[in-house]
Amino acid sequence: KIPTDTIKRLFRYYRALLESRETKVVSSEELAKLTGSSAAQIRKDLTYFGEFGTPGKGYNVEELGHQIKGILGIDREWTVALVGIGNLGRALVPYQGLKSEGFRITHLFDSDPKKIGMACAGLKINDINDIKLVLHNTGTKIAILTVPSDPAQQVTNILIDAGIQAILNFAPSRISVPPEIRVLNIDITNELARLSYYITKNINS
Amino acid sequence: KIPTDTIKRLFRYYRALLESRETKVVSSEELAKLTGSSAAQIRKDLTYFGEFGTPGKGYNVEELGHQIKGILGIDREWTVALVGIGNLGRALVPYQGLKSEGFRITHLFDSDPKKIGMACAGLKINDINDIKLVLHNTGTKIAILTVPSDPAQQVTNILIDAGIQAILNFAPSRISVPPEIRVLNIDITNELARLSYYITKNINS
Ligand SMILES: NC(=O)c1ccc[n+]([C@@H]2O[C@H](COP(=O)([O-])OP(=O)(O)OC[C@H]3O[C@@H](n4cnc5c(N)ncnc54)[C@H](O)[C@@H]3O)[C@@H](O)[C@H]2O)c1
Ligand SMILES: NC(=O)c1ccc[n+]([C@@H]2O[C@H](COP(=O)([O-])OP(=O)(O)OC[C@H]3O[C@@H](n4cnc5c(N)ncnc54)[C@H](O)[C@@H]3O)[C@@H](O)[C@H]2O)c1
Repeated sequence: KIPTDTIKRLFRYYRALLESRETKVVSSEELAKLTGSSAAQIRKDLTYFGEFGTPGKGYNVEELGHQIKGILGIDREWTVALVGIGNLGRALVPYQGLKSEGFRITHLFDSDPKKIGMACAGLKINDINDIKLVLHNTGTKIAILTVPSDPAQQVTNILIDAGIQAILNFAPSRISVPPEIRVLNIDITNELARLSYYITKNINS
Repeated sequence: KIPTDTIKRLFRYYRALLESRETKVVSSEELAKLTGSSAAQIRKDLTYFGEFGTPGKGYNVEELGHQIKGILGIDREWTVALVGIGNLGRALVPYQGLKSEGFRITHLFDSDPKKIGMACAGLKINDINDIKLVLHNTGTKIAILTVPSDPAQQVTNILIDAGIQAILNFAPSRISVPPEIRVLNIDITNELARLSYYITKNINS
């Protein structure tokens, strides 16, 4: 089983390779400088996925970038549903950073009658109750959840019923899903609490 | 040295304790159900910080919550500077979820002359070049960075010079800082790439 942290680092290696597009070959030491991981960590992470590069010669930038894209599944386009077009949801819809890696927010959903039927960054806001119909045959498997905590679990159940297999959850509450469904949580308050822990630790030591 | 993942989980235990405020005592098994960690992991994590609870009896909800707040440093108020009042920055300013844990966004900065002097959610947008003056004697140590990738490093250097010790960075580029400064990165595209990895893996297996 491949460690979670290896997958997290993989994307960072990919970003670093994108930034080195002018060079043909890059060593693990050079990649280490660009990503903050150690050269040994990079070599170890890549061995989980096969033989890359030539020992002593480094990695072919274009080839390794291509291989990592395949491993991560970002060599194709993913349509993404976004549920909850409030303060945060509205900021995510127009974000170009997702498009460059193949993630396109294509379907918006909300439960507020005042928002349903309106447009946000050129996309129509659909009624969450119509999600099964709207997503039917679109092949949409990923959803971003930017609803409040209270309805988060109920909305999650609706998403899974509509064929969603992976959810990026911004609500600060835990959502439970069957084992074949993947959830990643982004909790900004938790990140700030980690920062306050480190500052407090520095002060106390 | 306490593992990073332990600190991440600590905040989740804290949130679970908040949700169990009506009960007096909670066992590690009950906390496990609420947080998704195992009971053994919870006990192990807490031993890094001292003796909590009574074996066989569980943990006093109020007392443990109070102790975790102290460890994380969220038993006090932190003023937070936010730099880059664009699409994302504007969504974060009014977010009430931060206030409830003691994080108050109090100072806004941008470099766009059209934005400087305007207000966002009742707060004035200051010129980033005045940050040392504006933050002087405010005790602000934490900053949220929502500027584009290109100026991210330069803005980081300005923040450190103005006394910031910890940064929550949303720009998808690596910022380098001296060892005593803490940076946490939130990269939404990386999270989506992790989700596409898991879906692709499921399809292939
Ligand atoms: N605003 C932020 O900066 C921020 C930051 C971090 C996390 N969050 C979290 O993200 C979530 C959204 O925050 P926000 O500030 O955008 O809130 P918001 O209240 O502005 O927006 C929430 C949206 O969800 C919709 N909604 C509510 N119930 C729904 C349902 N059952 N089905 C579909 N849509 C539904 C509402 O109509 C609204 O449009 C919250 O859980 C919040 O804690 C927000
Ligand atoms: N919008 C999103 O949903 C989203 C999601 C994830 C990550 N991000 C990242 O967050 C950052 C902000 O994204 P956005 O969509 O809000 O961009 P934006 O262009 O809407 O806003 C950026 C803001 O930063 C300001 N700025 C630029 N240079 C500055 C400097 N030197 N000093 C101070 N302020 C400066 C600009 O004037 C502008 O107000 C980007 O790095 C982006 O990749 C955005």
